[in-house]
Amino acid sequence: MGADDKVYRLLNYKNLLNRLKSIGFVKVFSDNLADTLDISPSLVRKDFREFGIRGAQKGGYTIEAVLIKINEVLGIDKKHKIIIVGAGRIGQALMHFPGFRKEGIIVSAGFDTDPEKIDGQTDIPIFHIKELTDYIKKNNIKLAILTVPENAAMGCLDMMEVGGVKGILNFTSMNLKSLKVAINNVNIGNEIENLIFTITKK
Amino acid sequence: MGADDKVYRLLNYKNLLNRLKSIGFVKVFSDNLADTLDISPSLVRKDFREFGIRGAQKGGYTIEAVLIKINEVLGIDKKHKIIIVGAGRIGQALMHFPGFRKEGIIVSAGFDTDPEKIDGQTDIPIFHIKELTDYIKKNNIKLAILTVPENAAMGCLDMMEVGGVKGILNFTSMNLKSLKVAINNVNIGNEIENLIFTITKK
Ligand SMILES: NC(=O)c1ccc[n+]([C@@H]2O[C@H](COP(=O)([O-])OP(=O)(O)OC[C@H]3O[C@@H](n4cnc5c(N)ncnc54)[C@H](O)[C@@H]3O)[C@@H](O)[C@H]2O)c1
Ligand SMILES: NC(=O)c1ccc[n+]([C@@H]2O[C@H](COP(=O)([O-])OP(=O)(O)OC[C@H]3O[C@@H](n4cnc5c(N)ncnc54)[C@H](O)[C@@H]3O)[C@@H](O)[C@H]2O)c1
Repeated sequence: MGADDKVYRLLNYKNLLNRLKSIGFVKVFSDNLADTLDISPSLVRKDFREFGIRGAQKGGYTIEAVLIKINEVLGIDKKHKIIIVGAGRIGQALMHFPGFRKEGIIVSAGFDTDPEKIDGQTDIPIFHIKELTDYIKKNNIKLAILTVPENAAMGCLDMMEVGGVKGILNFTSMNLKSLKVAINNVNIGNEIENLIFTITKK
Repeated sequence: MGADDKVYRLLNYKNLLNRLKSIGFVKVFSDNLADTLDISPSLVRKDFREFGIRGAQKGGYTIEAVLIKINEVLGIDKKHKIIIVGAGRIGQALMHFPGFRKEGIIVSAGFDTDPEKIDGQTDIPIFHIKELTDYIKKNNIKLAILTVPENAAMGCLDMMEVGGVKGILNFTSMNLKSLKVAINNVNIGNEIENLIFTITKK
């Protein structure tokens, strides 16, 4: 995982710090973060040094300052528009999730082939898939989530590459590959079968 | 990831072989699998040897025989009941997904606190969360998917531990830990932010 591991740790620090902030914490120590995330305190301090996150005067770290710095490093201190390709069961669940907006992730449109779902008047408009490439170009879309059936995945990937998308979160079980686009896979079926393996092999 | 990596490769072989089978393939060579999954042919042959998967007489592997063997190794040659705790946006999308049944994963019930959602008469009944522990015990449930809000996650984990669940797929962003239960996390927010980091740091 290499670079990925560091980024995932940073995301875990962020989630944890946000939760501590909501409880009323103002400061936190590397030991607290290390215990909760099952890593060593020295790794926490190393990560923070590497990303330019400094400790507070009397020891520990000021939560607010660390959160601002982490968001900057991750590039999520700015707003990011995202589109959802495939407005079915999973697509709709993602389109209406209020948690994205808090992280600066704005769902700007959905795309589908089903006439029953296409509606330009809803708060998040759903357009026909024919309009995908033009919409990506006109609105400078860099991020997309793919929630179409497996047999439509390759076609939609082609259209998104032509439009200029740079990153895709892929929920289909197709093993998509691209030279132009970074693709992260969320394979729910594999996760369940991995759990079945873990609990039956015990 | 260690043992995980091997299991995820096995799941990738399975997905790929099912797709080849649906196209009409009967046999496949380790080179085909290796190219598609970006691994070496010798790793494919090593994995197959380790799991007792033999090659066909005239070279290559018979797809049907390999699939039967992989399902046996993964423990998915039997049916597995699964419950969904939190029948909201994501929970409902998972409850009605036809793809699970093909893998022998049977969603047997949902659980929620919202009276509007509780209904014992639907094809997949939704019960009140109070009944969770008893239901797990009575129906010998080993697997659950957790799709409740973050603030309810710990409470539901406690109830599932008492009931005897052995594996949980956790969709909340809470970093849940348990000595008695294997927990796999699917953190959609982290996946998107990881993508944002990848495309902004290029
Ligand atoms: N729902 C789950 O629990 C689940 C679990 C595992 C995997 N997945 C995968 O996630 C993906 C979406 O699943 P779902 O349950 O939301 O399916 P769904 O059938 O509810 O939604 C798919 C949507 O894609 C649309 N569509 C079909 N062809 C299209 C095309 N060419 N262009 C644009 N839109 C198109 C359909 O009209 C539909 O609205 C599938 O690949 C599925 O295998 C879903
Ligand atoms: N929808 C998404 O795109 C998305 C993305 C990232 C993370 N998540 C996470 O997934 C989880 C579910 O998200 P969602 O969008 O489906 O939320 P949701 O609000 O639509 O569904 C949550 C359900 O849990 C029920 N619930 C609340 N307290 C409960 C309790 N104590 N016991 C049982 N049920 C209870 C609610 O009544 C509701 O039906 C959340 O933790 C969320 O942060 C969702």
